[in-house]
Amino acid sequence: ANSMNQGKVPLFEKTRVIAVGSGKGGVGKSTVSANLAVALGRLGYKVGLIDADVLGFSIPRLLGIVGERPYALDENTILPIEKYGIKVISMGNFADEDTPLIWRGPLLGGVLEQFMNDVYWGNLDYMIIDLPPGTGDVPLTIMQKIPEQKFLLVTTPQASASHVAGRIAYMAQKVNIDLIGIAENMSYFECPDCHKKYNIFGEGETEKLAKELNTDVLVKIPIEIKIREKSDIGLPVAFINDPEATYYM
Amino acid sequence: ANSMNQGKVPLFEKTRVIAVGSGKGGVGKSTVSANLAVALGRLGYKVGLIDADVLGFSIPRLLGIVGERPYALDENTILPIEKYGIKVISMGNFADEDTPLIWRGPLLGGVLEQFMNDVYWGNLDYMIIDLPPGTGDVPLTIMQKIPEQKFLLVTTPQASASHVAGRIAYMAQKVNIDLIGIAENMSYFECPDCHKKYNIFGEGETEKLAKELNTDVLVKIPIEIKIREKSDIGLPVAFINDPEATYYM
Ligand SMILES: Nc1ncnc2c1ncn2[C@@H]1O[C@H](COP(=O)(O)OP(=O)(O)O)[C@@H](O)[C@H]1O
Ligand SMILES: Nc1ncnc2c1ncn2[C@@H]1O[C@H](COP(=O)(O)OP(=O)(O)O)[C@@H](O)[C@H]1O
Ligand SMILES: [Zn+2]
Repeated sequence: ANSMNQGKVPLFEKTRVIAVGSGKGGVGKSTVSANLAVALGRLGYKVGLIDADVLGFSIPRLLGIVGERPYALDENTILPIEKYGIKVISMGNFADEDTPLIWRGPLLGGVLEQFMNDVYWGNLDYMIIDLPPGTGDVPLTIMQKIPEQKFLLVTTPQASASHVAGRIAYMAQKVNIDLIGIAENMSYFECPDCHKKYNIFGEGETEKLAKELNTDVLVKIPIEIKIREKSDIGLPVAFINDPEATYYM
Repeated sequence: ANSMNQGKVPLFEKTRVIAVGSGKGGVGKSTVSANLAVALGRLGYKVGLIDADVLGFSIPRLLGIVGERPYALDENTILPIEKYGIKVISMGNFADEDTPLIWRGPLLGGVLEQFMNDVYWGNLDYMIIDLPPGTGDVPLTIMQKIPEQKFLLVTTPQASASHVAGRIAYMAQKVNIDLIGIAENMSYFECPDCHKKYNIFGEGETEKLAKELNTDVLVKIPIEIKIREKSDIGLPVAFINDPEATYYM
């Protein structure tokens, strides 16, 4: 496995690794990861995407690859799945979408080792890692294994969300991982009929968090019915020329 | 500790335990748990609430008890915090809201043991347990320790959400835990100006999931600005006589 991949070190030496995470689930972390990866692919970069949310995997559905099984080159090397111009691997490509994976902490680490060491990625410009929500075993292991990664925090505008979401950014700073910034998702909803804008989940909390973390709010992505519709049919908006795609570029 | 609490067994023998969970985070699980507990309290029941989301705790902010520390009766017994007519315990009452708790799987189990054994709950009619998202160590341990509990699944309407959220319900059924039903949250948004209703996150997927799990959709809670506003200031809507309170009763 390592000979194909020239071992883990070269993979991450030439490759810029961006971990996308949030202390809180359901903020849109996987949607941002998938669209960011596809957007970078459309700009001509060679991009890999690891779905590190081993128990709560959702990347296969967002990219329309539910049920696709990866090919094995030999018993130690697997080929990632290719879709929308990027290379992807997820636990969802080894298990049924509705089956609960009842695993304990130590086993999860083993799967991630394989995603990083036994997948033949080739020479990548970017590797996007969609972290599981929270500050548990997996995000910590990945931060310790790849110290040169950058971290992108995703949150929604609620005060109750930004406090929980922000915890992982404090964790990243404790282990000297650079924070790229914060992507605020579901910032407002514009009524398709009367075009009034509503800050359903509030506003201003993300700016407070950015100040405390000494970083910037990079983008504010509105609640868009089209983003959800396309997610549900496995077509990330970043792949089509729609106006929604610009948030992720 | 056990003498005060007459040990774990009596606590859960007379008490109806409802675990509120979801395979996916950010669906409104903690908001449903907090409001359900407060609503049962207003109906005259003696209610306890355990925030079992040890790393991603959010109950203290939803109930306005951030920073409140529980009293210790002796070195083995702690008193829960009382607010809005219910008794509550959360990791957030032992740690700072913004500090990342960097813990590995086995330590989390120890904290939950303490929440169940070393807290003096008295005689409760209901115990609500707000589970962490996902199908990892903690939900599994709680299901194995309290086999007579009932399980309430919370999801949002998106296809991508219901598949991930549903995984924990399949897990509950595997370990013979009764499923009470499904609470769908953020079902639609009614524009405050033109009063048009939008299924921002789609519809119909929760009914499909309920059919597969052989259970019912108990309630559909709309996206309400007031639910979020009150959550952010620590006042659950179920405690006030507003129309939003009826969803949780
Ligand atoms: N800006 C948005 N507008 C509308 N729906 C969104 C938006 N971002 C995410 N979603 C939807 O919300 C759900 C949760 O997003 P997901 O990326 O799975 O969150 P996480 O990875 O943080 O759990 C998905 O069904 C997705 O389609
Ligand atoms: N029906 C609703 N309408 C508007 N906001 C809601 C609703 N339900 C939950 N929220 C908000 O969404 C955020 C996430 O809810 P939370 O209960 O913390 O989710 P979970 O426990 O599943 O992670 C909270 O800030 C809460 O205020
Ligand atoms: Zn309108």
